[in-house]
Formats: sequence, structure tokens, C-alpha cells
Amino acid sequence: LIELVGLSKVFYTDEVETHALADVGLRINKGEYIAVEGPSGSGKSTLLSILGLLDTPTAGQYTLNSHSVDKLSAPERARIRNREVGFIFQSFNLIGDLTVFENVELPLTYRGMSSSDRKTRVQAALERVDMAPRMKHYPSQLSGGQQQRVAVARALGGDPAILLADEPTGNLDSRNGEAVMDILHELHRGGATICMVTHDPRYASCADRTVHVFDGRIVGPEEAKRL
Amino acid sequence: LIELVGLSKVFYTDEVETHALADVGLRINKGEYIAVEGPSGSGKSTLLSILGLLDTPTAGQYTLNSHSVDKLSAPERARIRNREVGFIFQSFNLIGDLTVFENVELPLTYRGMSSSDRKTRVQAALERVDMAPRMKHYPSQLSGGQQQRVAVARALGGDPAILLADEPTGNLDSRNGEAVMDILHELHRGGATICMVTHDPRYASCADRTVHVFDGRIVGPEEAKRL
Ligand SMILES: Nc1ncnc2c1ncn2[C@@H]1O[C@H](COP(=O)(O)OP(=O)(O)OP(=O)(O)O)[C@@H](O)[C@H]1O
Ligand SMILES: Nc1ncnc2c1ncn2[C@@H]1O[C@H](COP(=O)(O)OP(=O)(O)OP(=O)(O)O)[C@@H](O)[C@H]1O
Ligand SMILES: [Mg+2]
Ligand SMILES: [Mg+2]
Repeated sequence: LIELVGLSKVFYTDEVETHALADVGLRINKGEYIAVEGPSGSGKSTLLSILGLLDTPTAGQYTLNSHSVDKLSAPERARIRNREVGFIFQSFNLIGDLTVFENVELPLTYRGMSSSDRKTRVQAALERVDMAPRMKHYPSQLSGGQQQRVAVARALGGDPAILLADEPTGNLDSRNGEAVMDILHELHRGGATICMVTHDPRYASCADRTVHVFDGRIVGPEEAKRL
Repeated sequence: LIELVGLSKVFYTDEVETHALADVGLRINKGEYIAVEGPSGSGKSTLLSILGLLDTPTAGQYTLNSHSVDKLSAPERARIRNREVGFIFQSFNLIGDLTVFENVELPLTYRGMSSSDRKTRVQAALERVDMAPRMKHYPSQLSGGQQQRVAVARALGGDPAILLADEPTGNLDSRNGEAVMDILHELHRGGATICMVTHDPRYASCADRTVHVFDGRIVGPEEAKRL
């Protein structure tokens, strides 16, 4: 399904080049559940945003379902992303001017779904995360954890084939955290491919395997412990 | 130092009233280190923003150093806040147009500190959180955990008498999380009063005691377990 070969990402700022990812090789099979862990600033979110076609690599190859996708234009990337990928951002990225309902509905609108279909899916996604009573509120009226749960619902609404989750339980108490993990588990059983960044070893153990990132490189489990 | 009696906070939105806090009583002594835990949406951030004079209660009394502060005007609250309180927000709240250095410097500028004093303190605060090399960068060029560390440095810069920390380690890996907890411990040993929201029981145990919040009320440890 997903194959990265010699992938790197460099951010150019006026004074310094930041090598966020360097020579990364990774294979993810269809239906696999991968955890990604590593220190703050090591490149996890950058890896997820390239996997999700939100950003392009500086060098290297990325093939998705045997198509090369590392040199696509922005509209082509958006077309594939809207169809295939659900994204839970580390900083929620909810749109402040839209209600909870509209935030969750937005990715479905991009897919061209009918309004009654959208309504049913939005309602179901918000119920799964216990946020249906707040659907007419705005993100600024919600607590941190409630916003995170809305962000989870937005990623699930379209039943994505690939789910990329960047610390989906970071702001949640253990009960809500476990509820989100249960949802990811159900999606996985339904055949979805999941790539989840987490700092919590309990949640990393729910995945099939863990990928360790350090200073922009993927390292083996032994090396990760030593570092 | 801090005393809340019969404190409540209601948010009025067009359709519904949300009772974020109801009849809260709390005493915090000078130099005490308190942890606050409770489910998502239970009122923890609301409690911290009232303690930090960022918001006003709907009813009830709040006395700080024997002065009643629950009916002060916004400028009066800002004057006390800038002198006494350091705040680590749950959503970082870094200003995107300012560099890392300027973000950490801002609270010190409000205090009317000289530019050379500010420079020394900003440099020291960023070194404590391992972010000095990035002082000329902007928040959008940092990872989630790096932004959180800058937010911690901003709260420490002025050596506040009261530190209010809202999940200060939420986005951090265990090494950086422990580094932030060590800083809070040093501040506490130096005499600061600390009130920290955390979902992590390991970190709650560093505090002198834990306050349990449930549906806007403070409940005893036994009741918190049952719920
Ligand atoms: N500006 C607001 N307008 C309306 N309701 C609000 C507002 N801010 C918070 N609330 C509501 O008040 C309640 C308490 O929110 P608060 O942010 O204090 O929760 P919390 O305990 O910090 O939760 P979390 O662990 O998710 O951060 C929630 O139900 C929330 O939706
Ligand atoms: N837009 C950007 N411009 C410049 N540098 C960036 C940008 N985004 C990320 N970086 C840098 O790239 C490196 C990797 O960032 P990334 O966000 O992938 O880290 P992370 O592993 O997700 O960290 P965290 O656990 O703190 O969220 C960091 O050093 C970061 O400062
Ligand atoms: Mg990240
Ligand atoms: Mg909160």
C-alpha cells in the first residue's frame, strides 16, 4: 500500500536548514496498524503530513497503491487525500467560524456527498465520540479535550481507507482516551490502515508494530532504547 | 493565599447555559503544589482561568492575598496578573507573528522591565527548556512539543509567585515531560505556588495534593474513584 524510499524533508528558513526527515525508508501494508514514537521535534508530524499528502518531500520516492505520488500537484494530492485519507491533527485545526457540525461535515462536502448522507454520517461520527449534544456550538466554546474529540469525529466521518492520527489522545483523560482507542481499533478491524503517533507506551502496544523516529531517521527498537 | 467560596461559572450561548463550575470551594496556601484532575469538559481549564484572573466568576467569592478579586475590572485584573501569575495554556497560545524570543519576552515587556534585563531572562528561560537555538524562529516552524516548551519558558521568564499550568506535558515525550516537571519542582522549592492540571497520575503524585473535579464540582478522592 505505502512505500517510502530514501525520503527526506528539509525546511528552509532564512538562517538555517532544518533536516526534519533524512533518508527514511518505510513500508506499510494494507490494513496494518502502525504506531510512531520518538522525542519532541524528531520528525513524527512531518512524516505523517507527507504520508497524508499534505506536504511534499524534498527528495526520495513515495508510492501509494503502486502509484508514485511524490511529485503530484496540490490539486491532485487533494483529490487523492479527500478520497482515501482521514487526518487527526496534533493541534486539532478546527475552523473557528464553523460549528461543530460544519467542521465534521466539511471533508464530506469536499467529496461531493449529498446533504442527507452528510447529515447521517456527521450525526453518527459525533455520537461515537460523545459530542452530539454540542453540534451547534463553536470550537471556542469547547474544552481542549472536547475539541480533540470533534477532530477525531471529523477524521472518521468519511470512513477513510487510511487514518493518520497525531497524538489523538494527548489532551484526553484516560476514559476518553480509551474510547478513542476503541474507535481506532474498530476501524482497524473494519480493514482501515492506521498510522498513529503516540507518546503513551500503553497505546503503542495496541498497534501491530512500532516505528521509532530519532532526529529525522527511522531507527531500530534497540537503537531507540539506547538513545 | 487563595480562597474560593461558593464559586460558579456559567457560559451563556444562544441556546443553552453551560454550568462549567458550580459551588466550588477551594483554599490554596502560599507555596503549595496542587494537581487538578478530572474528565474532559469537567471544568479544569475554567477553574485555572478564573484563578489566574483571565476570566471572572458568575457568582461566589475569590480572595487573593486577603484582597477580594472577583469583581475587579479588566485592567485591574491584568495589573495583578502580570505581576503575580505565570500561565501555561492548554493550547499554547503563542503569537504567530512574533519570534520565539519575542513570545517569551512579551510578559516581561508588560511588566516594564528594561531591555537588557529582559534579554538575560529570556535567554535563561529558553535554555532551561532546550529551545535557545530556535529563538529567531516562528511558532509555525516548530513541532507541537517544541511550541509547548516555548510556552513553558514564557510562563517562567518572570519568576511568577503563582504558576498555573494546564497539562504542561500533554504533547511531550517522556524525556521532555520529565524535564518540564523538574522545572516545576525547582520553582516550587524556590517558594512558588503551583496549580497544575494533568491527566497523568505519575505527575499528579509530584504535587502536595490532588483536587478532583467532576461536572463542575470539586469532589473527594473516594467519590472521584467511584465516578
Ligand atoms: N467559552 C465557552 N463558551 C461556552 N462553553 C464553554 C466555554 N469554555 C468552556 N466551556 C464549557 O465549559 C465546560 C468546562 O470546560 P473546561 O475547558 O474547563 O474543561 P476541562 O476540564 O479543561 O476539559 P479538557 O480536559 O477537555 O481540557 C465544558 O463543557 C465546555 O464545553
Ligand atoms: N514549517 C516548518 N518550518 C521549519 N521547521 C519546521 C517546520 N515544521 C517542523 N519543523 C522542524 O522540523 C523538525 C520536526 O518537526 P515535527 O513537527 O515533525 O516533530 P515531531 O516529532 O512531531 O515533534 P512533537 O513530538 O514535538 O510534536 C523540528 O525540528 C521542527 O522544528
Ligand atoms: Mg508532532
Ligand atoms: Mg482543559
